Amino acid sequence: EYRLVSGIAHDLNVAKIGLFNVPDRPGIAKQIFKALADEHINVDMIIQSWMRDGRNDISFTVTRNDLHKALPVVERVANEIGASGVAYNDRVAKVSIVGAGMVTNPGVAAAMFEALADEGINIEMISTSEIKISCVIAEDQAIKAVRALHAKFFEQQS
Amino acid sequence: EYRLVSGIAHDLNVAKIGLFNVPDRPGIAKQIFKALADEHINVDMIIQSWMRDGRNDISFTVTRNDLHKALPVVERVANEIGASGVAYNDRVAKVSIVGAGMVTNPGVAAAMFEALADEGINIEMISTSEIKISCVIAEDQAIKAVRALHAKFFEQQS
Ligand SMILES: C[C@@H](O)[C@H](N)C(=O)O
Ligand SMILES: C[C@@H](O)[C@H](N)C(=O)O
Repeated sequence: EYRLVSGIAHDLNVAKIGLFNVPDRPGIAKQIFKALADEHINVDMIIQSWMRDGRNDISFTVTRNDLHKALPVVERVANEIGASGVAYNDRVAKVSIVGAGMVTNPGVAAAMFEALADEGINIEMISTSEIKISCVIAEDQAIKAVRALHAKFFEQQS
Repeated sequence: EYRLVSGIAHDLNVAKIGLFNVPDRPGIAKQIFKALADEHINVDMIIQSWMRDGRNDISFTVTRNDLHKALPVVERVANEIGASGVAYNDRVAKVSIVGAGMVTNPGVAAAMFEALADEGINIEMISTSEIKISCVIAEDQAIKAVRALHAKFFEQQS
């Protein structure tokens, strides 16, 4: 089951930004990310989950060095679209497991979450694709997380 | 700028499930996805955004045929962990753009959201990785979305 995982990646150069209660109507995501693109700000993970009462939260990650450039842009757009607020945190890290065909094996994501849970590591954001599962966690848990994922996927006989 | 996009994918065999107000502490994500894995339910996108007041929403997608198997599992776990509720929708589709190196070009995500916005298509969920940006939209918008993305990334001179 875990042979599908070919690698573990981590990135400490991560800051997360969240916009809260954005109107859930066409054109809002475009307005936010076009404003960031116009300032040549690289965005990594973009995460938007389920709508509530016509509103939604959108969060994304940037590099730490881009945070001071991204925040004024996000705050301006948050005002333009009538979001309720903006938050950020640059004391976070991203840990990922990578491997082709993971998605067709439901146990892989559960195993990753289990490895982090067993170390008492709280998962702040989750984003997945067919070949990659990424979790944003507190920066000071990154080393522990990478070790736990290594033990889970590469050292255990499973 | 748009030469980085090598393909457009769409998937109509998609249902989304959301768990609302789950406690934001270690082990919760593991409990949800281990229960699904134990029932051999394939999960595609897993999306968790920013925490609010110690609570969080987690949403994910399954195939339409797995929806009836997944819902009872999710409702049982939602009760065990004290989530405030569960919702689902099987009238959705996933559209994605794929291409190496997209993430380092901030204009690509904005262009995708713009192509959908210009057609009046509302984006219900967003998940990205380095090589893929996926949006969940209403099922009846899928064909229009694929055409708009094709025109944006493969027909325009940009
Ligand atoms: C919230 C935001 O994603 C909105 N639904 C849009 O389509 O732009
Ligand atoms: C909400 C859920 O992701 C929780 N933070 C966990 O670590 O499991």
